[in-house]
Amino acid sequence: RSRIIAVVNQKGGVGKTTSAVNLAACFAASERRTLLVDLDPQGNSSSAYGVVNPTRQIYDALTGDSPIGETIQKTELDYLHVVPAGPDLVGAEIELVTTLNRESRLKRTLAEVRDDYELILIDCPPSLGLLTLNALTAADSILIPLQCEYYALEGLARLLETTELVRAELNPGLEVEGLILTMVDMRNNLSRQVEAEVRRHFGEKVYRTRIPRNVRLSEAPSHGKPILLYDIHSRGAVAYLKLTEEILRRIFGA
Amino acid sequence: RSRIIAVVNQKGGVGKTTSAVNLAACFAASERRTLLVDLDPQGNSSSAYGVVNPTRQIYDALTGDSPIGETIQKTELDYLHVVPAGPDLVGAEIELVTTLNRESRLKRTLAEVRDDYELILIDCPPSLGLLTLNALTAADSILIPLQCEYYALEGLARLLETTELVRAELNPGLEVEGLILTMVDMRNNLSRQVEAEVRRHFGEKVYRTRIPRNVRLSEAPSHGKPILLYDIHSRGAVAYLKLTEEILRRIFGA
Ligand SMILES: Nc1ncnc2c1ncn2[C@@H]1O[C@H](COP(=O)(O)OP(=O)(O)OP(=O)(O)O)[C@@H](O)[C@H]1O
Ligand SMILES: Nc1ncnc2c1ncn2[C@@H]1O[C@H](COP(=O)(O)OP(=O)(O)OP(=O)(O)O)[C@@H](O)[C@H]1O
Ligand SMILES: [Mg+2]
Ligand SMILES: [Mg+2]
Repeated sequence: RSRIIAVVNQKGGVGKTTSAVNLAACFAASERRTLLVDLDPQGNSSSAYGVVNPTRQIYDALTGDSPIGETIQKTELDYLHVVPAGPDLVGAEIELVTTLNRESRLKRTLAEVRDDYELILIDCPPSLGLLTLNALTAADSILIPLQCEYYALEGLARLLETTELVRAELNPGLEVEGLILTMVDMRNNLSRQVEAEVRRHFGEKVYRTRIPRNVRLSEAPSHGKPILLYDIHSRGAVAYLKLTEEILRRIFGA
Repeated sequence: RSRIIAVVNQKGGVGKTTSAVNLAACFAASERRTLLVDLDPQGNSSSAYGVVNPTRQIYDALTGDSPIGETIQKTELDYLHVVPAGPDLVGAEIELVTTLNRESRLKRTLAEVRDDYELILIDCPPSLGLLTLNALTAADSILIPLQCEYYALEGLARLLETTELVRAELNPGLEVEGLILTMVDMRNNLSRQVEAEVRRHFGEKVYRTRIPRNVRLSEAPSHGKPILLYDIHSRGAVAYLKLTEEILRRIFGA
């Protein structure tokens, strides 16, 4: 049975897509059959793998227009498939409001393919609206990318409240997989203070591996490649590989 | 008559709040009566001025529960008032879907106070949903903060399409006030390439003043102060003051 992990944080620009895209590639490099689902109307995870304006996309599966299996695309990595997003997804937030089971649409459609993968990662938009609620309802656990900045810390309480609400009402098994410190700049006082505070509050839930600010990570998407294929020797690639070891050890055991 | 400017970009973390908060303070420092409206459920613009968990907020004005005048709060700056946001605003996206005139709620409520201010700035959430549509319908023009990164550039076309749609259907006078280059790092190749491309496409619409990456800008919100009151000598403060001159010259003439 596969593990479905939602990569969530309503704060914008904290590294959700960069983490989802590069962890998916690292999981595939460890020969774990992996599916990356792009649930953000911006479609950044899709374009990170060179998919733009897909004919079939997650919107079609959410509305029931086509089975999710028909939206799945292969990537350059053998063990990685992607369900892309397209601009139609913007309308889904509004359209889903008045449909039945509006929070469980993703869970139902993923059920059709979850046994084909060991890990399913969902890249979420920067909001706590219906698309993110669908991801929280479908997921076994959540990964929280966190930039060590004041506004990002401020939003954490709201995110955990929403997770608690979903656990109580829609998905009793939902857990926090872990918090990932992203774009870390060790020279920066604020960054160090926020990190110390987060580790004090969340202890072991915060991965030891920090993801440093590394320009190669922001260059890779313009080449339609994850960091592993763009520059495997970069500090960004090394950090995501180390983080992958930590995450997989916790999920599958040593 | 006042000018209403929406600070928009669905890409997360590009400096919408940082620009709205600091431009509002600079406008007030130039003795222009200014109102800052926080339309983001995250409430970052509100907390940047020390307002958390407000008793009355923009949500009450949007739903008609109270006149917008009752939600307005003073700040340390004489010429600046704020309409704060609170967590209830998350629900507004869903609740507004089935209400009458759902895109024009903000426009109608702002009409009650717009003659009391020369400039009204609206800080938008990172999405193109109903809250941002309300801002685009109420605004005379839009300011687009743009980080010089690949994903941010990718989203620009979608943002301009949506603006065009709003101009055609809901707000014929809507214009682009200008594009602000934020978190600029001149040592970074990608940043320089993206900037060159943006200036080639948008010409004069891109302000000459660039906002550099400056840690003092990200420290200020944790003290509940705009950069002008936190560290007026910082590179961030100097940049926003210069940008203010450019913006006000274009709006009010030399
Ligand atoms: N560790 C890093 N070092 C340098 N740049 C990074 C790093 N992580 C992310 N970035 C860049 O920072 C920007 C924001 O990251 P990203 O888009 O992954 O965040 P996000 O949370 O998915 O944003 P959104 O909220 O819009 O979905 C992107 O331009 C990305 O390329
Ligand atoms: N010029 C700058 N230099 C350094 N840090 C900055 C700068 N501008 C913004 N920041 C920091 O970067 C982060 C993102 O900025 P901000 O929150 O203003 O973006 P936003 O577009 O409003 O995000 P969201 O999409 O979540 O609303 C914040 O932590 C902010 O303090
Ligand atoms: Mg993203
Ligand atoms: Mg913001």
